[in-house]
Amino acid sequence: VIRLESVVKIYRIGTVDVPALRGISLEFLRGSFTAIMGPSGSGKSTLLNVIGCLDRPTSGRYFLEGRDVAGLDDNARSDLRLHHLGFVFQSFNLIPQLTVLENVELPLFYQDIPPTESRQRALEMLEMVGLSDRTHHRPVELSGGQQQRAAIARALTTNPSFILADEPTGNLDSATGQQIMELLANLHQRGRTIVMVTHEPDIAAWAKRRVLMRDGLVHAIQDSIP
Amino acid sequence: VIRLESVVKIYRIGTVDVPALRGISLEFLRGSFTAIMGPSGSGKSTLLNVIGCLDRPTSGRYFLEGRDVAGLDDNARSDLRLHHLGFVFQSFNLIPQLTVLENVELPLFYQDIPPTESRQRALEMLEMVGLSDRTHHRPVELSGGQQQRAAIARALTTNPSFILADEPTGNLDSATGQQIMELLANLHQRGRTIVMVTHEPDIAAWAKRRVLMRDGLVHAIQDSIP
Ligand SMILES: Nc1ncnc2c1ncn2[C@@H]1O[C@H](COP(=O)(O)OP(=O)(O)OP(=O)(O)O)[C@@H](O)[C@H]1O
Ligand SMILES: Nc1ncnc2c1ncn2[C@@H]1O[C@H](COP(=O)(O)OP(=O)(O)OP(=O)(O)O)[C@@H](O)[C@H]1O
Ligand SMILES: [Mg+2]
Ligand SMILES: [Mg+2]
Repeated sequence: VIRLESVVKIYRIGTVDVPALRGISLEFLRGSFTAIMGPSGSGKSTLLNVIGCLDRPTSGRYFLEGRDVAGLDDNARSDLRLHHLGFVFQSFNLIPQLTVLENVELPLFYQDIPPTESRQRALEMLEMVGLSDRTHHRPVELSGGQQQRAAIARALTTNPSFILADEPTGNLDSATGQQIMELLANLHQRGRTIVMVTHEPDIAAWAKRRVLMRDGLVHAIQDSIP
Repeated sequence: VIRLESVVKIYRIGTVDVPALRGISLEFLRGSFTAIMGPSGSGKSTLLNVIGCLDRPTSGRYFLEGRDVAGLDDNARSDLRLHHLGFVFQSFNLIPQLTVLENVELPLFYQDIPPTESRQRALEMLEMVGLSDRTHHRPVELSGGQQQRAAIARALTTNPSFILADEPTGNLDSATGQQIMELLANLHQRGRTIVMVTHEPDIAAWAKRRVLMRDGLVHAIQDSIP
């Protein structure tokens, strides 16, 4: 269960305040599949960053499985991210100097999984997203959609219970996008909790609930028609 | 007029050859508006890079307004890009250390336009894409869609006769995406030649012709139903 209470996030640029989140109260039940939509700049990525413990709220409270997360120190948060959260970034965030395979293995390496086992696991994930023939490429040698799929593979490699995906199909053609959504739907059916930001209604349709943001606030919540 | 004859592009990764383009012959008439679609990895960005003189073909010929471009040296190609081509990159390619305004002004600066005039022009473009209140932000302080719009503003700032856009709405919500497409349609009506890569059929519908790629080749060409 993920619970946010009156979460506010204000960025300070010089003397200007940018209120990215203006008071978000939301709950995500275990095993739920939620899509977050809204205009560019409405706070979707910021919300996901707070949920993913990548960013601290300016005020408000954030509970992850009952624990007050905002209060934890950086090491504890980093630990949470490593063991429970899989994050697909809007701009991929692959490490340029490492190959695709090394990028996907990295979280397992940090979890102290033995090298042969993490290599095996990473190769399985890369096969799942259709990148088996690109394992020794570096990110700059990949197409936009291939980089996106590598980022997805990396997020899923630790088999996390929470999957946070920011525009996971933004650079994918419809067919490949469908494959990725089937993968996510499958993980959802096996009990994972998924929060996905998307601007495409066809992709949002895969989720069971839609949260619409506007100007740093929750504007509406729609339960999908079964 | 843009003409490609049997253009081949092979990337070499160590000992492996990746044939990104396997023989492309295509023509783009002056004032045309073409959408390029196709699966992830099919060669769309590579094709756009060749057209935009950012990459040289391995073999084949490329004529821009009648001139054999592939034969030109780097300075001549760089000059072509600066004065005739506006390029919106799939991954934005904004300079992290510069503000949005400085990023958008940069091409004008390279054209030796006086500072007051280039600042004015850049501000106009930023207003057109809805970023007037983000001019002093740095790219990392922007949302994904805001970065995309800054990249679009920068491409259009020199009023280029050829606009090459790689997934220009990939990170934009539907409403903002429509605004950007109206902007491009307007430029097209005023005589610009536009080549746009997209994976979204709704966006491709704004173009007058659709080129479908598959595995580094042109698979089909569809003229749009008027
Ligand atoms: N710099 C590079 N070095 C090596 N291989 C490359 C390089 N750039 C692209 N490739 C390869 O060339 C192929 C075509 O890439 P390209 O970026 O043109 O695809 P795309 O159609 O734009 O895909 P997407 O829709 O995913 O953006 C891909 O298989 C990719 O791995
Ligand atoms: N690091 C930062 N510093 C300052 N301002 C920021 C920062 N990150 C985001 N912002 C601002 O916060 C607002 C919300 O950004 P956010 O990235 O959450 O939007 P978004 O809904 O994900 O947009 P998009 O759909 O374009 O990706 C934006 O107006 C942006 O300018
Ligand atoms: Mg975002
Ligand atoms: Mg591409």
